[in-house]
Amino acid sequence: LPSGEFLELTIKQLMIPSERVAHVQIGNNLEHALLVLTKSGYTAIPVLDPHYKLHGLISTPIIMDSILGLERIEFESLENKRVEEVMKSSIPRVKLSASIIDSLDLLVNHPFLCIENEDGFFEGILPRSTVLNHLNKAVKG
Amino acid sequence: LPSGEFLELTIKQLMIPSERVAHVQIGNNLEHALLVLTKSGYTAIPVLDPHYKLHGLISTPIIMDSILGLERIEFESLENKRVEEVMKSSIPRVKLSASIIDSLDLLVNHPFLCIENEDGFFEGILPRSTVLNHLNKAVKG
Ligand SMILES: Nc1ncnc2c1ncn2[C@@H]1O[C@@H]2COP(=O)(O)O[C@H]3[C@@H](O)[C@H](n4cnc5c(N)ncnc54)O[C@@H]3COP(=O)(O)O[C@H]2[C@H]1O
Ligand SMILES: Nc1ncnc2c1ncn2[C@@H]1O[C@@H]2COP(=O)(O)O[C@H]3[C@@H](O)[C@H](n4cnc5c(N)ncnc54)O[C@@H]3COP(=O)(O)O[C@H]2[C@H]1O
Repeated sequence: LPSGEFLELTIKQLMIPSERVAHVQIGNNLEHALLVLTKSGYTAIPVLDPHYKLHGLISTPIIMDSILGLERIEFESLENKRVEEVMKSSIPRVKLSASIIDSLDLLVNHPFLCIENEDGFFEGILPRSTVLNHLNKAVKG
Repeated sequence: LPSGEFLELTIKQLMIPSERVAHVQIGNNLEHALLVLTKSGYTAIPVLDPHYKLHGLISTPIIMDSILGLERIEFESLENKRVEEVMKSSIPRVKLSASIIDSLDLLVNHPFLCIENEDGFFEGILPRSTVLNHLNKAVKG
C-alpha cells in the first residue's frame, strides 16, 4: 500500500498552480483556442472567465469534431465559433481540501483534474503524471 | 504496497490488443491522419507499416505544430506532408514479456506505451487509465 507518505500529501502540494496552467477565456473563438493549444503543446486546457471561475475544458478533439464537415474538416469556420459553444462543461471539480485518494478515483477517467477553492475559483490542476510519479516512487520505494 | 495481485498481472493481460488500436500507416498524409485522430477521438496514435511494425507516434500537437505559420495555422499544407516527416519516432517500445512495474516508470512520462513482440511487431498499447484503474483498486483494497 503506498500509504503513509504518498496518501498524506495534499492536493495543494501536488497540483500545478493556476499561474502555470495554460487556459483560454470565455468569449475566445476556436481559432484562438487552437493556437493556444498548439503553442502550449497541450491537448486539453481549462476554460475560465475574467474572474478566474472555471467554466469547462476545451480540447483539440472537441475543436476538430466541431468543424468536421461531410467532406472535409472546415477550418474556415474556426473563427466563427466560440469556446463556450463546444467546450465540455460537465467536468469534475475537486476542492482544494479534497484527499489524494479521492482524486485517484477520478484520474482513472480524466487526464487531469481542475481544483477549485471553496468559492469556486480556479486554483490549479492535478495531472495524472504527478500522481503516477508519486505512486511509482511509493511502489519502488 | 499494491503488490501481490496487481504487480503479478502481465502486460498482455492489461494491454489493448492491436486490433482495437486506432492507428495510421507510413505514407499517409497529415490530412488523413488528422481525420483518423478526429474520428477516433484520440489525441495520439501509433504509426505502423503494412507489416505491422511500429514506426512512431502521431498526435494532434505534432500535426498542428507542423503547419503553424508565422501568421496563422496553414491547414492547406496538411495534404502535402506525410506522417513519417513529423511523427515522433523515438518512443519507448515495451516487450510483451516486460513487467508491469517497469511500465509504471515509463507511464509517468508517456500517456500510453506501445507493446512489441520479440520480432518487433506491434502487439498493442498499455494506456495510463488501465494501470491507474488497477492501482486505484489495489490502494482501496
Ligand atoms: N510540455 C510538456 N512537457 C513535458 N511533458 C509533457 C508536455 N506536454 C505533454 N506532456 C506529457 O504528455 C502527457 C499528455 O499531455 P496532454 O496535453 O495530452 O494532457 C495534459 C493537459 O491536457 C493537461 N495539462 C498538463 N499540464 C498543463 C498545464 N501546465 N497547463 C494546462 N494544461 C495542462 O493535463 C493533461 C495531463 O498531463 P500529464 O502531465 O499527466 O501528461 C502529459 C505529460 O506526461
Ligand atoms: N473514446 C474514449 N472513451 C473513453 N475514454 C476516453 C476516450 N478517449 C479518451 N478517453 C479518456 O481520455 C484520456 C486521454 O485520451 P488521449 O486520446 O489524449 O490519449 C490516449 C490515446 O493517445 C491512446 N489511446 C488509448 N486508447 C487507444 C486506442 N484504442 N487506440 C489508439 N490510441 C489509444 O492512449 C492515451 C491514453 O489513454 P487513456 O485511456 O489512459 O486516457 C484517455 C481516457 O481516459
